[in-house]
Amino acid sequence: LIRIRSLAKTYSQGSITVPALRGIDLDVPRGEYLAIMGPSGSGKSTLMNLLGLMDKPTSGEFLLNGIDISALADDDELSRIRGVEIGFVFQNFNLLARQTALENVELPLIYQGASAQDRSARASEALRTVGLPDRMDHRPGELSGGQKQRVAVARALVTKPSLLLADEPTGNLDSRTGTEILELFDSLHGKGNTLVVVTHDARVAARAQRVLHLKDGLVERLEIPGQG
Amino acid sequence: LIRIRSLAKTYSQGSITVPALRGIDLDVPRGEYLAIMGPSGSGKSTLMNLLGLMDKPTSGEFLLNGIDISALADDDELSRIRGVEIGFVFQNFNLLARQTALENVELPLIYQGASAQDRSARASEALRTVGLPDRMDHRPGELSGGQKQRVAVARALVTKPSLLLADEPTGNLDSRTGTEILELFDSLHGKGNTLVVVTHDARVAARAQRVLHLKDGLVERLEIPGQG
Ligand SMILES: Nc1ncnc2c1ncn2[C@@H]1O[C@H](COP(=O)(O)OP(=O)(O)OP(=O)(O)O)[C@@H](O)[C@H]1O
Ligand SMILES: Nc1ncnc2c1ncn2[C@@H]1O[C@H](COP(=O)(O)OP(=O)(O)OP(=O)(O)O)[C@@H](O)[C@H]1O
Ligand SMILES: [Mg+2]
Ligand SMILES: [Mg+2]
Repeated sequence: LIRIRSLAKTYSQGSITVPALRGIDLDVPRGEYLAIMGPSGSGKSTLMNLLGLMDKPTSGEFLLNGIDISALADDDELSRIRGVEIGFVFQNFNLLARQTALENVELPLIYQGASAQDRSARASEALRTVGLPDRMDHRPGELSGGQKQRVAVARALVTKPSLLLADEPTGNLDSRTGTEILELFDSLHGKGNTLVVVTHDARVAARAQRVLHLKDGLVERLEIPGQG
Repeated sequence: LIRIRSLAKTYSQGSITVPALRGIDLDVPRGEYLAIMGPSGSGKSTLMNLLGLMDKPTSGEFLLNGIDISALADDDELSRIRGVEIGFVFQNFNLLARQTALENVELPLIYQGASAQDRSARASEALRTVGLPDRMDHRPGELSGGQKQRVAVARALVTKPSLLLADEPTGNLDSRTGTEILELFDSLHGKGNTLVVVTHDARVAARAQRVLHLKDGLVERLEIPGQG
């Protein structure tokens, strides 16, 4: 599903350049559950933003479903693919502050052309599955940190994406609530979908089939949990 | 240092009320290291916002350093106490987006009347101690999640507060970087300061002298790590 060769991303910051990714090779077969770990600042979110088509690499090759993303100049085509195929859980949640939890989760369904009734039914179902049945009308400012994180997860899952990209989806959750979210991911994976999850939690990584360890913008090693 | 009796906080949300804290009794002696744990939504941040004088309780008694906070109507007095005595690490970092990391960390020192030279020296020292010597000129949007969290920690520590309140200070950090921050807290505590740290990570709580477990806005139990 994903094929990456020598992928690099350099941020320019005034006169300084920050090489966040220095050349990554990676293949993610369809249906795999891959975890990404690494120290703070090692390039995990940068890689996720490229995989989620929200940012363009500085250089390198990136094929998604056989489509050469690095050659695609057309932003409309990029956002079409993104809206239909990919669910993204942001590290900083990225919820719209003036919309309720329900409206935030409905948003991706608007892009998909769902009817208002269908949207509301599917979004409230998604919020129920992440354990927030009685927070639908709260705006993000009226939610706890972990509740915002779960709204972000619900929004990513509501379109039933074939590729779920989750950037540290359990950092603000206690272990029981975090486990509930991980079980949701397991069931999405069980249906044949592809998951890429960034985490600092080894318990999350233990559920994956492979773990990509990043360090200083490079692949340090690829690990199969249980085999070291 | 902190004495709380029957402290309650109810949010009103349209016609609905949300009882986030339903009556908390707590004593925190000067120099104690207290951890607060509990499920997502159990009222931890709400309690921290009251302890940090950033919000007013709905009812109950709160004495800080012998001063009756619940009776203090004067907001100027509240922010004076806050600026001088308390360092606060926010769960969502709360950094100013248009200021650099250095300027963000300098901010509390402006309230304390430090000179520009002194501010810059102390703020860059604080950023060095959290492991960000070469990110001083980055704005929050140019930092990773864990780097933002560390800037928030540096800003809370730069005034050398006698009371540090940290709301989930390591959620976005890998274990090695997280340990470095916890060692900073240990050294602050070693100097006789009082620490209250909210966490979902049992390893963080293991460093505290007591752990307050919250559930649904009430104290479920008080634990002494190592004694169950
Ligand atoms: N402004 C608000 N209006 C209405 N309800 C609110 C508001 N702020 C918080 N709440 C609710 O109060 C409860 C407690 O929130 P709080 O942020 O204290 O939880 P928490 O223990 O810090 O959770 P987390 O671990 O997820 O950060 C939550 O159920 C939340 O939805
Ligand atoms: N817009 C930007 N401009 C300059 N540097 C940036 C920018 N965004 C990120 N960086 C830098 O690129 C590096 C990688 O950042 P990234 O967010 O990918 O790290 P990360 O592995 O996700 O870290 P964390 O675990 O803390 O979230 C960091 O050192 C960061 O300071
Ligand atoms: Mg990140
Ligand atoms: Mg909280």
